[in-house]
Amino acid sequence: EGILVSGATIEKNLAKVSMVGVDNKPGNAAKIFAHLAEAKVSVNDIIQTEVSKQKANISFTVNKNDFNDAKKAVESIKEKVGCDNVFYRDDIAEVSAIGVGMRTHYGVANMMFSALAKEKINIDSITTSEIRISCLVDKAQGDKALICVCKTFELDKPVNKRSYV
Amino acid sequence: EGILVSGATIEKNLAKVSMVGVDNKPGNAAKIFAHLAEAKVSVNDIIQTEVSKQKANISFTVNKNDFNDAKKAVESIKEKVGCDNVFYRDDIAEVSAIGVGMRTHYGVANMMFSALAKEKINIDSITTSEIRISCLVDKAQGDKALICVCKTFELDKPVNKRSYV
Ligand SMILES: C[C@@H](O)[C@H](N)C(=O)O
Ligand SMILES: C[C@@H](O)[C@H](N)C(=O)O
Repeated sequence: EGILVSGATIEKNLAKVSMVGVDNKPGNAAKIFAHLAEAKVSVNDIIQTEVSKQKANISFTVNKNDFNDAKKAVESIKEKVGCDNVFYRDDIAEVSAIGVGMRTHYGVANMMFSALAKEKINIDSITTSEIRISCLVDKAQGDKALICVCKTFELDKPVNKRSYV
Repeated sequence: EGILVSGATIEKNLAKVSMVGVDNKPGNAAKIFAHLAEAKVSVNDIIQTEVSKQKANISFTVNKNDFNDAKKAVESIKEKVGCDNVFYRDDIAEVSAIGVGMRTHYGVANMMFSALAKEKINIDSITTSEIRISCLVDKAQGDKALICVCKTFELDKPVNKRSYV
């Protein structure tokens, strides 16, 4: 079964909230996202990594127009969930490689990360699913990252002429 | 458009590697995953959160049978990417709610997190996509978490009888 990356996308109308060091105990994620739902903030991707038994980092992206509401909601809940630090960024772009069977192919992630590395593009966050691999990069490097992904997966060529399938 | 969660799954044959405090500069993600690819380790979900301009946390899940190879590969690369600390867990289970149009519905994430919170189930990591919301939980709570998700989204009832669509 070949790796078939069928497309690449870029989303620039995004902002990211990163909550560093949230208390890693039941109920805290629910509190944060209930607060955001009450503020009618529609959340895109949610990413949480565990830092230790005691702490976790939660970050999520929102539409730019929801950014101020998201900030207000997070500022009012951060103490209740023991969050050490929050930082906000709206200078980001999400570049994704889209395809089928992506998850089991470490090849795709590998190709994408090394292609961005060659172009000296920093990867701010990563999230993967069955159908896509998404990297948040600095907005100033968004277009360069998109072109880099298109070239890496030879998206300008017809499927039967690509060398990596 | 209603929220349609069409199913819930659990995956127990997983292990997780968490790299805390990797230097946040271009090329480091590529080094880690190239190393894993060389060791023929097939990576499932990859999650990276940005901790600051200087540091990022990268975690990923692998099949249990790849766990030892993953550990070896990570131990040999962690210094080269400035990683502060690595921890490994094989006592985890991934519980997912599957459906269409998940991403734009903060309602689904909200319902899932608060349902797990009510059952006092800790969420270790989170990753979302267009078609699923996945939480890693302690393996001992995996079955309880799966039942909790099925109940929350009324998966035992026919679609036209569910109260949350
Ligand atoms: C950090 C947060 O996700 C917490 N572990 C919870 O279960 O809600
Ligand atoms: C942490 C790692 O992802 C780094 N930012 C990179 O671009 O590779």
